[in-house]
Amino acid sequence: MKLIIAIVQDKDANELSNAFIEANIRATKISSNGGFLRSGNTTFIIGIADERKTEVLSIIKGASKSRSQMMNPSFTSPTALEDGFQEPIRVQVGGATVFVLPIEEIHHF
Amino acid sequence: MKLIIAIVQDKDANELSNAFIEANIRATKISSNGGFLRSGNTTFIIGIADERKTEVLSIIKGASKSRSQMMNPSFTSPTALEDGFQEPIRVQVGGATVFVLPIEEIHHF
Amino acid sequence: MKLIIAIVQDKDANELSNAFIEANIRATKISSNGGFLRSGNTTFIIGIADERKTEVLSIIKGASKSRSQMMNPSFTSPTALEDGFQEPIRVQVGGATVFVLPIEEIHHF
Ligand SMILES: Nc1ncnc2c1ncn2[C@@H]1O[C@@H]2COP(=O)(O)O[C@H]3[C@@H](O)[C@H](n4cnc5c(N)ncnc54)O[C@@H]3COP(=O)(O)O[C@H]2[C@H]1O
Ligand SMILES: Nc1ncnc2c1ncn2[C@@H]1O[C@@H]2COP(=O)(O)O[C@H]3[C@@H](O)[C@H](n4cnc5c(N)ncnc54)O[C@@H]3COP(=O)(O)O[C@H]2[C@H]1O
Ligand SMILES: Nc1ncnc2c1ncn2[C@@H]1O[C@@H]2COP(=O)(O)O[C@H]3[C@@H](O)[C@H](n4cnc5c(N)ncnc54)O[C@@H]3COP(=O)(O)O[C@H]2[C@H]1O
Repeated sequence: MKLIIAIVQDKDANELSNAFIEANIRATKISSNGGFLRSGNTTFIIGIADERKTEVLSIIKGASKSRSQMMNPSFTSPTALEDGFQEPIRVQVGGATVFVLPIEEIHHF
Repeated sequence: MKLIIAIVQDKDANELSNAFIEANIRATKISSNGGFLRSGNTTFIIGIADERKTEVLSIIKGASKSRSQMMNPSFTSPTALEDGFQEPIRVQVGGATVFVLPIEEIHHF
Repeated sequence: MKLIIAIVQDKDANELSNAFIEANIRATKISSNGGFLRSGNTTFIIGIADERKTEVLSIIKGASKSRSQMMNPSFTSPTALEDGFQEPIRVQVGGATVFVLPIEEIHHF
């Protein structure tokens, strides 16, 4: 068994949920926030048998898109306000950030 | 040390929290949603010494109940709306889904 | 790669986010609740290369403070209400509780 943790943009969360249902993949969704842009995103937790890991990764890849977002620099840097007004900058936000972790046991009660 | 991740129904979350306090088991609660029914549930994170793992699993088993929930099929299948009105179906939702993961280090600052 | 899960008090979450940005450490934030005091806290998830683990742990240690909180005992013990009015007690809440887990794979789509 593997635990897959996938962080995706909120805009892709619904499509990814539907894709998991179609493929009969069980998943749990958690609302989260990005550390840098501080905007909302979605963290999926998926416990899956080893032999379906590649299938889950390709479903995540297919459902998540990379987008660019405008960001106000004074928002992320604690010293930026002293530096005066800064032009908003464009930041590329990826489709999905995915971690695969080993599971020792899984139980259904 | 093990990290136990337990996904339980919201109705059982309070009883499970109380059972952990009575047994002096430290835990953190996160609001989550089921991927299939999309209704709210609760994800517990518990870091616990190896020798208390079985005790934690039996507390989770004792506090979480299996229930059936009515579900509107058009909700989960992207194509269901084209198929016309479908009778709501009854879905069995388990007591708890539990993952046991290995921890390499634990720190308290 | 390691997955670092750090549970900190809400009061320290902003400072910790800023410290991660300054050090170019990617992180995701999740709202959570303590199992005992049931008050809000923040769970950070950080995927990081092995050689930066110690740096991340010392940033967490530097940003999180230990505080004491008043707690109404009837809140945590299911039987306390029968025992009649109890004086509020002072509970020490740590700076951070941190778990380090092994990651098998990381993907960016
Ligand atoms: N210090 C920095 N300097 C310049 N640019 C920076 C930066 N930190 C992040 N970015 C950029 O901003 C995007 C959004 O990051 P955020 O932290 O809000 O939202 C992140 C975060 O919630 C999560 N994430 C990414 N890598 C992570 C990691 N190693 N551990 C935990 N969460 C991670 O995935 C979301 C999307 O990440 P993604 O890499 O696609 O896209 C990132 C990245 O392109
Ligand atoms: N391997 C896994 N990885 C991550 N999270 C997991 C998981 N297995 C279960 N969960 C979590 O536990 C909740 C309850 O699952 P359970 O299997 O008891 O109860 C499930 C199951 O009996 C049924 N179900 C789920 N997916 C289904 C599907 N594709 N087809 C038919 N029934 C499904 O609906 C109930 C509610 O599912 P929902 O997704 O809303 O909520 C799930 C989900 O949040
Ligand atoms: N092994 C573990 N696994 C998962 N999460 C963990 C954990 N250890 C700590 N945490 C998380 O970190 C928060 C702070 O824990 P700390 O030990 O500093 O500070 C704790 C501790 O000093 C005290 N405490 C917790 N449980 C207790 C108990 N059964 N009896 C007496 N004091 C307790 O109350 C403070 C707040 O606890 P609370 O549960 O509200 O909030 C906890 C919980 O969310």
